[in-house]
Amino acid sequence: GLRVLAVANQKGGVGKTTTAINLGTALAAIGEKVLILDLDPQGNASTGLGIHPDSRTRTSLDVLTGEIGLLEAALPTAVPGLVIVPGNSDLVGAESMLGNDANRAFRLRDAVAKVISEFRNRPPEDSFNYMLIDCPPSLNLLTLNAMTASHAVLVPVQCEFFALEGISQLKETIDQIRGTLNPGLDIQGVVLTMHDARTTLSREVADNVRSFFGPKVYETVIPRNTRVAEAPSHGKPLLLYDFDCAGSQAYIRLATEIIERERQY
Amino acid sequence: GLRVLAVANQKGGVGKTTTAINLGTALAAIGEKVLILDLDPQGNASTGLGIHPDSRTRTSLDVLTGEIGLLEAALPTAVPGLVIVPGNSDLVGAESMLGNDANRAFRLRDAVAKVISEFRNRPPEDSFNYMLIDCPPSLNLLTLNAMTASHAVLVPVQCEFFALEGISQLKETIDQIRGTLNPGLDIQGVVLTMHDARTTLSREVADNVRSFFGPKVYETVIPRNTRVAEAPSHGKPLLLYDFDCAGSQAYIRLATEIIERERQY
Ligand SMILES: Nc1ncnc2c1ncn2[C@@H]1O[C@H](COP(=O)(O)OP(=O)(O)OP(=O)(O)O)[C@@H](O)[C@H]1O
Ligand SMILES: Nc1ncnc2c1ncn2[C@@H]1O[C@H](COP(=O)(O)OP(=O)(O)OP(=O)(O)O)[C@@H](O)[C@H]1O
Ligand SMILES: [Mg+2]
Ligand SMILES: [Mg+2]
Repeated sequence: GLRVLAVANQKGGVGKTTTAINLGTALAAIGEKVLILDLDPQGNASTGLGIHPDSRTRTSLDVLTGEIGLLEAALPTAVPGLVIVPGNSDLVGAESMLGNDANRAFRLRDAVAKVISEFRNRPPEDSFNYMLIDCPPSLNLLTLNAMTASHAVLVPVQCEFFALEGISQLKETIDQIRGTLNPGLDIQGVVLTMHDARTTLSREVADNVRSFFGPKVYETVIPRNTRVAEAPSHGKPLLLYDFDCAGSQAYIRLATEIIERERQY
Repeated sequence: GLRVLAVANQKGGVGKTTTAINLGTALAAIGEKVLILDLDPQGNASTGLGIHPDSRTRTSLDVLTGEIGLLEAALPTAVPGLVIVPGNSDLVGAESMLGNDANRAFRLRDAVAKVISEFRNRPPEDSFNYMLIDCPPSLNLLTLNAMTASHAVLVPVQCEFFALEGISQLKETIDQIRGTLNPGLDIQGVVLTMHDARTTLSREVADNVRSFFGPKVYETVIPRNTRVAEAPSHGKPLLLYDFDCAGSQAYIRLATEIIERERQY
């Protein structure tokens, strides 16, 4: 069946988009069928996968408002087996458009339920078995939609001090949503990003995160690696830009680790 | 008179908090009196200035709701001449608390107007002449309050590709607010952060930002420097943690450049 993962952390710049793009690419490379949903008004995930702003005529906002379904909105990428529902600044209007609708927190969940029922009537190549949602850096209506639509949350944590502050707030938010809006929601895992083995700071933060989240923290740690930051300027995921670099290899290991964990569910 | 600057950029992790803390410290070191307002629910600016979570009994949320004034909420820091109105996760509730209040976008502007009128009845040591507002990474009600309360916006832009995407959206937002809510609002300047002179990516992004913003971009560029990321884990601003490092020296130059620009107003 379909597994939906929200890639979320309200701290900015921790590697949410980079993880959604490159984990998605690595899962597709291993043979999974992946849909990425770009729920950030910056549209960074769409840009990082080479989707030109002019071809974002249908976006994740249209899926939230119910105008179109996930499959109709999805665009192919340069990666076989990976499609994306693009995002752009129209998403800034989501809160006012969905305004006082009682169902506003469940719009995405409903779109996911709809596509699952459609899978039965469509050929296998039209379906997907992983959906990764790239969330904006805040706990707003967009991230709430992602959390109510997801089976689990994948939390990137940058190996720097400020990134530690928000993790207890994020955990509380997830616990709250599990108690009210989405009873199955759990943390799939925590991935340490931009780890610089040369600095004490990285090691201290990594130790802190492991003592807070325990076995939820993936073994795989994503190193700080300039190639990772260069890839988006070429409109390519890292694995296509430089397959052999430390960043690509780490995301491939992460994909394998996630698939193993998913088997336990 | 008082100059109010919003430190804003909806892209996450670009150095907003780091700039608010260290520019604030550098301005105070030069002899200015500075108040930092922490408007981010993560409360990173408060932590970076050594304010323990337990002493944030009054926060910027209380100023927004009108319960207390800016001077009553301000706490001293380890830096003479620098005070801070702390922030914490209570700020997540701002949108629902201010809900349908017609004045909800102007709460902070009103608090600033109030404190200016109080300056006349108070001794000089109680006043301040710079207010820096550390904004969260989104264009929400908190950032809107900052923009309507400010004379100008100081925009940190990280020298990485994804940071380029949001700058035209941010410029549009500032233009919109100038046209409707705050006729005087302008961009004070754009500061390039985490610049790594060894990489082509940094140089390309810097060139791009200069061609987009022209003379608004400060001469001073903040280099990527591990000491900058280490300082918050000691609860100290960079200038107290390591005055001689490249990061501190850059923030001191930035403070001088800003004071010179402010003279032209
Ligand atoms: N492992 C890494 N090594 C080096 N740079 C990285 C790495 N991971 C991410 N980056 C860079 O760090 C910056 C922040 O990453 P990214 O934009 O993915 O974070 P984000 O959490 O999605 O940010 P936002 O909160 O704005 O959505 C980007 O410029 C990205 O290219
Ligand atoms: N010049 C620099 N060199 C090295 N690291 C830096 C520099 N400036 C900021 N950092 C680090 O980069 C990370 C992001 O910076 P910071 O938290 O100030 O950004 P922000 O824009 O306030 O993030 P948010 O969007 O979450 O509010 C922090 O860990 C910070 O310590
Ligand atoms: Mg992102
Ligand atoms: Mg910040």
